[in-house]
Amino acid sequence: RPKIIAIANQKGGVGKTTTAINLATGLAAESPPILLVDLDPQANATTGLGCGQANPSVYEVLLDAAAPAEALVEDLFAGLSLVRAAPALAAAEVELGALDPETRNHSLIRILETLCAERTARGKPPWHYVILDCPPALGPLTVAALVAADEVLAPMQAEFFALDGLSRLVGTLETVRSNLNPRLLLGGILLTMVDRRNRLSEQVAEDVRRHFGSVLYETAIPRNVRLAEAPSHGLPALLYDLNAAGSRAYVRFVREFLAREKQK
Amino acid sequence: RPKIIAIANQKGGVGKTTTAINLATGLAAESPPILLVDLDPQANATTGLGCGQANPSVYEVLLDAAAPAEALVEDLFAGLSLVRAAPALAAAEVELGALDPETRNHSLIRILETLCAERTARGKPPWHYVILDCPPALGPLTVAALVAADEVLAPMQAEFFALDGLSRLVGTLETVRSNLNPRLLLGGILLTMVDRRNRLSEQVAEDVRRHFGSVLYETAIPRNVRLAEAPSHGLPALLYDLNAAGSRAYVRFVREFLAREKQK
Ligand SMILES: Nc1ncnc2c1ncn2[C@@H]1O[C@H](COP(=O)(O)OP(=O)(O)OP(=O)(O)O)[C@@H](O)[C@H]1O
Ligand SMILES: Nc1ncnc2c1ncn2[C@@H]1O[C@H](COP(=O)(O)OP(=O)(O)OP(=O)(O)O)[C@@H](O)[C@H]1O
Ligand SMILES: [Mg+2]
Ligand SMILES: [Mg+2]
Repeated sequence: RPKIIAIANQKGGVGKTTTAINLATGLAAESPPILLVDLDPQANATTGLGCGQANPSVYEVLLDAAAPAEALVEDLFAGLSLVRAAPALAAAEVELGALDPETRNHSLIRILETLCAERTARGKPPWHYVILDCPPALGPLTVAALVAADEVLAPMQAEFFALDGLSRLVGTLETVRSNLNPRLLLGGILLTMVDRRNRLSEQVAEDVRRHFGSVLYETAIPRNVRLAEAPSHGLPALLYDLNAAGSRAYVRFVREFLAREKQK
Repeated sequence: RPKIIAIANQKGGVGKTTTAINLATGLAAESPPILLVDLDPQANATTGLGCGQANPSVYEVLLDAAAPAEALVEDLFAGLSLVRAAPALAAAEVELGALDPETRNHSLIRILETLCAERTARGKPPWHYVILDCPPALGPLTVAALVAADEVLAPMQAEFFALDGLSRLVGTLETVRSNLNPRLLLGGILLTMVDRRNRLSEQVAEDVRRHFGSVLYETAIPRNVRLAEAPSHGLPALLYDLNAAGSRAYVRFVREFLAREKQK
């Protein structure tokens, strides 16, 4: 059974998609094979990997209008497969909301179980990790991801609004753990877009370190324009420019992530 | 009747709240009085103005569990009133979704009409502008804001994912205009967190100017850490540090906004 990691934070623009893409790509190199699932109606992970927004997407699959395999793009890059999103997914937040809670909350985990079983039936090695890229909200899509996940990785900008939102994210994890998914853990917090030169970044990082201790990853991702350029070329930064400061930081992060996995 | 401006963009972290707070504050100085409505479950506009997250908030009001006046904080700053949000609002996306479309889509405009009538009944001058801060999604809360609005102001980072999302935002405006609110216009696009030194910013800005022409504001807001520091002091940047590069840019933007208003 693969380990399922939800990349979640309801604060917008904190680097969820950039982290999901580069963690999935780094793990595909170090510990393949990997599956990345795009659960955001913006479909940024799908576009950022150069994949067109074709139908059916995870939207039709969640609402039982298509088979899971129809939204799967296998081996988009070596060792990396993708379940693509599409803008229609915006309707899923409301449509999932209309389902009974049991069906709604377990809609994603059922899909992942089907995809894993079908992959084994085709004689392919099981995915080691499944990475879930979540939208900037704590609505039905993110809750379904938290029900499916073994752990949550929360990217976070070192800024006031992001810090303010962290306690609500942790509160939601607690609620999901006690009611829906007892194995869910906060796997880690990753500081992103860090600008060492500014005092605010340092103050917020200090605050997070005091509250969360070793949950905070040692590696921090610096602000680096090459990370923002990569998606316009349809490539993960690790493939677009491996020598950029941002890519080297994501390589360090993937190594730190795997070191933590070994300790568990 | 006040003019209603929705600050909307489903892309997360593009500066919606920072723009909503500083536009509202600038207008409160130049053309008071102003009402700011926080429609985001993150309640960043509420916290960013130093207002505690008390109940009832706009959440209870939207679901008819409280009177609109109970969520109103009058004259938080000179000439600026706020309808506060709270985290409970996250449930509204699903709960509003369960209402019939007519009730759901007109839930916000009904509240604004009530607040305006009550203000006049108390002998206070009517608000000149109502500014709506939207969450990073195109769900029921944002649609209700688009139904209530006369125009949309779309803050946008000069980056690939933000550009990719702009066409979807414009598509949603078209849909709302033809089905729900015939007077809705795209009032303007405001480039935020611009770093003049990097090529990506310039390329994206060029793209937007080519597609949208004079809809794009001449003023661009530079990346400036003082804008990110202000909310931790519970103050709009214009009051926290008027001389900062970011504040001066927002002052220019407010002047450009008012100049466009005069031309209409
Ligand atoms: N370390 C970084 N340095 C510079 N730019 C970055 C960095 N990480 C991400 N970006 C850029 O910042 C923007 C926001 O990042 P991203 O889209 O990954 O965040 P997100 O949390 O997924 O956003 P959303 O909440 O909309 O889903 C994007 O344009 C991205 O390319
Ligand atoms: N011009 C700027 N320069 C530097 N930092 C900025 C600027 N504008 C906004 N910020 C900071 O960037 C972060 C994102 O901005 P903000 O929260 O206003 O965006 P948003 O679009 O409202 O986000 P969300 O999608 O989560 O609602 C915040 O921490 C904010 O303080
Ligand atoms: Mg994203
Ligand atoms: Mg906001």
